[in-house]
Amino acid sequence: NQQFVVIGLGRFGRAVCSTLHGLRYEVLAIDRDEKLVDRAIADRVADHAVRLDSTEPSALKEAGVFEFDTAIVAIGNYLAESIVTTLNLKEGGVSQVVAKASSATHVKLLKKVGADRVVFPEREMGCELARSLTRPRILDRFELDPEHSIVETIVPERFAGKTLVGSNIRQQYRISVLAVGDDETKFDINPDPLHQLHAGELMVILGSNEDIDRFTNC
Amino acid sequence: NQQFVVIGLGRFGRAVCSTLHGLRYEVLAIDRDEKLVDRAIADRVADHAVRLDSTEPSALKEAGVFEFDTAIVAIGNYLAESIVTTLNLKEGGVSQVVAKASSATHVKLLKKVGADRVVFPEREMGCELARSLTRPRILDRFELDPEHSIVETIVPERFAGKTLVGSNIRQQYRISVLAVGDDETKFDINPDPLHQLHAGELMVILGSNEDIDRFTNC
Ligand SMILES: Nc1ncnc2c1ncn2[C@@H]1O[C@H](COP(=O)(O)OP(=O)(O)OP(=O)(O)O)[C@@H](O)[C@H]1O
Ligand SMILES: Nc1ncnc2c1ncn2[C@@H]1O[C@H](COP(=O)(O)OP(=O)(O)OP(=O)(O)O)[C@@H](O)[C@H]1O
Repeated sequence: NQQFVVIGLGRFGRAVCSTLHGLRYEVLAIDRDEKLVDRAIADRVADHAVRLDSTEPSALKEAGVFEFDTAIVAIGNYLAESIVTTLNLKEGGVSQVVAKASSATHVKLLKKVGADRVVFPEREMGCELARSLTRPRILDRFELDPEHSIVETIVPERFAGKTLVGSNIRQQYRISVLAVGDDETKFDINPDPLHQLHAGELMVILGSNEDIDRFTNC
Repeated sequence: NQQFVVIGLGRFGRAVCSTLHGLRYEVLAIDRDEKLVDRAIADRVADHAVRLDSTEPSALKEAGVFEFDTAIVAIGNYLAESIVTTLNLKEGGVSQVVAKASSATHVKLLKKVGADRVVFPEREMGCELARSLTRPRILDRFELDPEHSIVETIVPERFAGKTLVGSNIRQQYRISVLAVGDDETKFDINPDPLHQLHAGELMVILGSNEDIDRFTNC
């Protein structure tokens, strides 16, 4: 079964630990700050937690870190520590190393030392937020490919009162309605063509981005 | 057309500005640090940028901030500034205020002062990363509701060489295959039942989470 080691117990690192631990995966939490190590144990966000300096290969080796298949380097603000730790993990044979970056330069450096994946939460969430704010009629979006998406949206007012088949959505917009529902907790998947749409109802649709825009905006 | 004001030009705030600006929306960027205001103009991440202290309602009013429909408070580490700014915006009549939090307590306080939406990038991306690492066969996931999802995954080896209809996926797993493709840039949406699946091919499927797990894991 998959085991994870998380180095750095800031907010990001702790969130990674607690989610993995909640999903019942084995997590080894590491930080050089004793307080954070103790807190991780006390709050039960990991099975094991060790205080060590991850820039020291021998310390990592002794703690068995090189036996893990996946390591997450959650050290954002200490550039040198983050880079050296990532290098140590790759040289120690950890097959998948994910590292958190805190700047565009940091992203480049992490890739240079072999990080398999780099995340930059502030920037990535800033972009995601901006995109979700510019499509208010679209509540959530899944990109199938650059031209097609599945989106969750609200029934446009002009269809309120019509049945699915009567609204002619597939013919007019080349869009398939995958689900309808009054709230996200009870979607009717693959709904009956005679289902009557009402104002404020949620719908999940699949189509080209262009057709989706036409459908939601006009 | 929608206009946005972003207060706080840290990494998150700048990413919000630059994404909105790139999508051709009007953005007013604000910070109390003159250097960051100048840099926003120089880097063209906003149409307008103003230096002001957002804890001062008169300064916000004078700059026309209360005329915006959406404001993003991107002040993470200064708790008081973030809370007071959010309160000022809601009292000044801004209809949608999104604020960035830097701790669980910060999240609560922002909601108390009326933030319409709160984002906590480090924690949210930590959870998202942990989830994506524990489902390596699932490349991307869209939750339709708590029990059903649409996921992008790789054709399980046992189906390689079979046609879609011949693989009997719908009957055995109650899963519909929405698309197949060799890479994310050219999905075949609503594929032909006679399409032959091959190893390494991507597929987008819809079903209950339980059935998806059975399908991807056994
Ligand atoms: N060499 C090291 N060995 C082990 N832990 C380290 C090392 N260097 C830094 N850390 C730890 O990494 C943790 C996270 O670092 P830092 O606070 O810079 O990250 P951050 O990315 O800003 O945090 P957040 O996730 O809250 O945004 C700190 O708790 C720090 O003690
Ligand atoms: N009262 C204020 N008025 C205007 N700008 C402010 C005010 N208080 C703080 N700021 C600005 O908010 C910006 C972001 O603040 P801070 O650096 O704490 O956020 P952060 O969330 O840590 O940033 P990042 O997005 O990089 O993670 C800073 O550039 C700061 O100058």
